Amino acid sequence: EGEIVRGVTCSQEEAKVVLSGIQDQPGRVASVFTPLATAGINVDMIVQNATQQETTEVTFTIPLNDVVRCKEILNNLRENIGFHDLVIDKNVSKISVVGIGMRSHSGVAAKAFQTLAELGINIQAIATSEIKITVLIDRKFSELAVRSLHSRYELEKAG
Amino acid sequence: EGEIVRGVTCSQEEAKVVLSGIQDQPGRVASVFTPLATAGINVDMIVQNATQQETTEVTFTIPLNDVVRCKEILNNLRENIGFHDLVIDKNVSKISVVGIGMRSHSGVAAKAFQTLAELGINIQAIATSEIKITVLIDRKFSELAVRSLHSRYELEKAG
Ligand SMILES: C[C@@H](O)[C@H](N)C(=O)O
Ligand SMILES: C[C@@H](O)[C@H](N)C(=O)O
Repeated sequence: EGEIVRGVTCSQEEAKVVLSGIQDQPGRVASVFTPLATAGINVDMIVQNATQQETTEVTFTIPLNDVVRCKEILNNLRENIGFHDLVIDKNVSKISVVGIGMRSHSGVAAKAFQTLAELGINIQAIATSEIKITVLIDRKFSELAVRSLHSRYELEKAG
Repeated sequence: EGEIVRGVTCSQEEAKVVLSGIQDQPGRVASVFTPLATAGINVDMIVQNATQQETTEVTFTIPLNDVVRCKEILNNLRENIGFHDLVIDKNVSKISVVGIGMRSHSGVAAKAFQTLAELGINIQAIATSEIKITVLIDRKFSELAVRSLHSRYELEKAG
């Protein structure tokens, strides 16, 4: 099958922001991210689930340095955006498994989830694509997660 | 700034699967995706929000051909995985804006959301990375969405 997984990366410089109670109507996420873009806040991972209810949550990450400004901007726009809660967690780590052709090898994502499960590490958020599986976990587990994923995908042997 | 956005892609061959009521405890998503991987079902986009509650939802896409099998496998494992509802929507389109360095140009994502908002197109799910912004929308809006995003990012001029 070749080396599908190329590496495991870890970012500890981001905060997780969760906006809940967002109406599932056109225009709602635009109303969140347009002001943030205007303020020059670099949003990295954005995740939003599909929902059967009227409202949903949006999770995204921003640089730690932008937490105060982000909070201020969004809180000032609470009525405009129409969200219920804004929660910011600075204690996260963003772990990514990077590779190629991972869609046709869906076992790759399952393997990442399984590895973290066996370590008792809770997965807070997930976003995947064909070349990247990204999860948010508690920062204290960063090294353990990276080391274990590295070993699970046998990455040291590729060196 | 250079050409950050390189293209807009559209996939109409996937179904959206939403599992709700999943316990936010280690091991829960592994219990969903391991059996799917074992069954050879190619899971593409996986999205899971961070939650403040005890349960959360997981959204993912699979090839339309795998819908029946996926439903069967997950329903048989309902108690094992511990989910509340399984909803499958075959009427979606997966639209991706592909580029580079999009993290440091967070206006790119905002622009995509704004474009869809102005068209009244509801965004059902979102997963982004530095090189890809992916949304799920109602299939009937596929051409309109792609055409409008193409034009918004001025992609025809790059030809
Ligand atoms: C929830 C949010 O994504 C909404 N559906 C929108 O299109 O903006
Ligand atoms: C919800 C699900 O992702 C759970 N937190 C897990 O780690 O499996």
